[in-house]
Amino acid sequence: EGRVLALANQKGGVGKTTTAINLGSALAVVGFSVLILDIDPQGNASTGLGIGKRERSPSSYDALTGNASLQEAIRSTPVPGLDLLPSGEELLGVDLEWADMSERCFLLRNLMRRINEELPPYHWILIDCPPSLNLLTVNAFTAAEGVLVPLQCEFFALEGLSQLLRAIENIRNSLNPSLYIYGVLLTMMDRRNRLSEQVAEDVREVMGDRVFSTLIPRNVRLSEAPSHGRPALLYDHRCPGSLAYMRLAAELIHKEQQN
Amino acid sequence: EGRVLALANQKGGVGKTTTAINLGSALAVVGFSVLILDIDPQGNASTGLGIGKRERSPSSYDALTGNASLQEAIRSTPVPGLDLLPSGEELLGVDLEWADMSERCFLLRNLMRRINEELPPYHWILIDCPPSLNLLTVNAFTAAEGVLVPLQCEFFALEGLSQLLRAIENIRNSLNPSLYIYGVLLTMMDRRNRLSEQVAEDVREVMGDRVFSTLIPRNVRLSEAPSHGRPALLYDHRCPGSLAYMRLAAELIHKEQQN
Ligand SMILES: Nc1ncnc2c1ncn2[C@@H]1O[C@H](COP(=O)(O)OP(=O)(O)OP(=O)(O)O)[C@@H](O)[C@H]1O
Ligand SMILES: Nc1ncnc2c1ncn2[C@@H]1O[C@H](COP(=O)(O)OP(=O)(O)OP(=O)(O)O)[C@@H](O)[C@H]1O
Ligand SMILES: [Mg+2]
Ligand SMILES: [Mg+2]
Repeated sequence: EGRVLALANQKGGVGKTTTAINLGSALAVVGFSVLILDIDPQGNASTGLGIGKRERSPSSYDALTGNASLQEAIRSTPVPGLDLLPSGEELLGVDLEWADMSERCFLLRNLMRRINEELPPYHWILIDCPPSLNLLTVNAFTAAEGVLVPLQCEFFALEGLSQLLRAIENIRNSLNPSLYIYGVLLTMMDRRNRLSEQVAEDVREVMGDRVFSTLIPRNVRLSEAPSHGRPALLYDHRCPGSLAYMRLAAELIHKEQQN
Repeated sequence: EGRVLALANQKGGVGKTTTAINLGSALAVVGFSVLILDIDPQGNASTGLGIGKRERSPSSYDALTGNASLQEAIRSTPVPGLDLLPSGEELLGVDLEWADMSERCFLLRNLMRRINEELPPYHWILIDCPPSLNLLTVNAFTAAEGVLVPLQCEFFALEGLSQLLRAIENIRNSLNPSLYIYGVLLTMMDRRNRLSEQVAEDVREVMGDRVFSTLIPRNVRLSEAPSHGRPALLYDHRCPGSLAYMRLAAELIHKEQQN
């Protein structure tokens, strides 16, 4: 069975989506079969992989509520070996809509079961979460085995880490006893800036070897690629951003081989 | 009566908190009395104004649920004339906790009434929202008269604008008929980067004169200041970030005088 990781951090704009798209692509180009689940109502991962707003029906909302076949809902992307379950706008209202459903925290876990039963196995499943500890992120924590935490090298992002760790601990003690921190990824690292280095040091002190040794530098090509509906690896495979995500993929593969 | 603005955008990391802190400070240093309401469970505005996690009780959560006196909950900050109602961690669970309350969308509006009745009037009240269109942001849209939309000059941020405009329109048609777009603020503008300029052009095309002429440049001093519990205006009043927020305050004051 493959690895199921939730890319989560309630701090906004830290690189969750950019990591889902580019790590997913890097793992796919070296031959793994990868699925990205976009459960953020913003749908940035879907846009960044070329699936426009009008092409998203059926969406992850339809799949979660059991109203769509997986064959229809899961799409291929411009990257061979990388599939996507696109986001749906209806995800915006689920906190209220599902409030009375006893299964509200397990809809994604149930969907995973269907994916495992009905589709050829994926080596990696990456879940792109919204910037919040809401019901959608709780669903991701219940369905995943590990959390990959993108962490921007900024002061506010460091501040939110303890709240995130507590939320993960709460889920471990209740809905998903096997949930753990798969790793912390330092993003938008700017070597020229003292604050960036300081935050990186502080995170390593707190999280030790759970911090990936691969650092993602601040690189404008990573933020340009989504406007072309392509991951950075296809848009500019030689840029520092693409190289960093290839290194990250290698680090994850090495980590898996050791276990 | 003063101006009540919600600083909102469901896209994460676009500068909502940085704008609340530094625009609030700039308006206060020129003599206005200003109140910042921190309703984001992350509590970044509270940290950035020097109110640590252990000093936040009673918090905005206690004030919203009617369990705290305003005199106790509203604090002064290092900036004369700028007060803060700090965030509380309990805000994390309100979507579910308040789901069955008929008043769930009006708690902040009710709190505003108390503020107007019990305290000397504020000229400006700025509400710092979480990166989500959840119940807390809906409360802000119901309590405020205008929405100030910080918009990062990045592709993904531009993509989320239409979703935000629709959400505001929905609130206008239901809970708050007088809600309007007070203005769109372009943030983290990097003149050297073609994408930044392109996004700024696209936003001006769509939003016309609702886009403030003041641009906030990318400036590392803005992200350093919060680690000292001070707004940039006190940390480094000569840096490009501080000057830009002083210009923004002047633009808002001028806009008010014209009306
Ligand atoms: N390493 C990087 N260098 C430069 N820009 C980056 C980098 N990583 C991400 N970005 C840009 O920064 C912005 C925030 O990144 P992204 O949207 O991936 O974060 P997120 O955590 O998914 O945001 P949200 O909380 O809204 O879901 C985007 O505009 C993205 O293109
Ligand atoms: N103009 C700027 N130049 C450089 N850094 C900035 C600027 N504005 C904000 N920042 C930094 O970028 C990060 C995101 O800004 P901020 O936290 O204010 O955004 P936000 O929209 O409030 O985020 P969230 O969605 O998590 O609430 C912070 O680390 C902040 O210090
Ligand atoms: Mg995202
Ligand atoms: Mg904020």
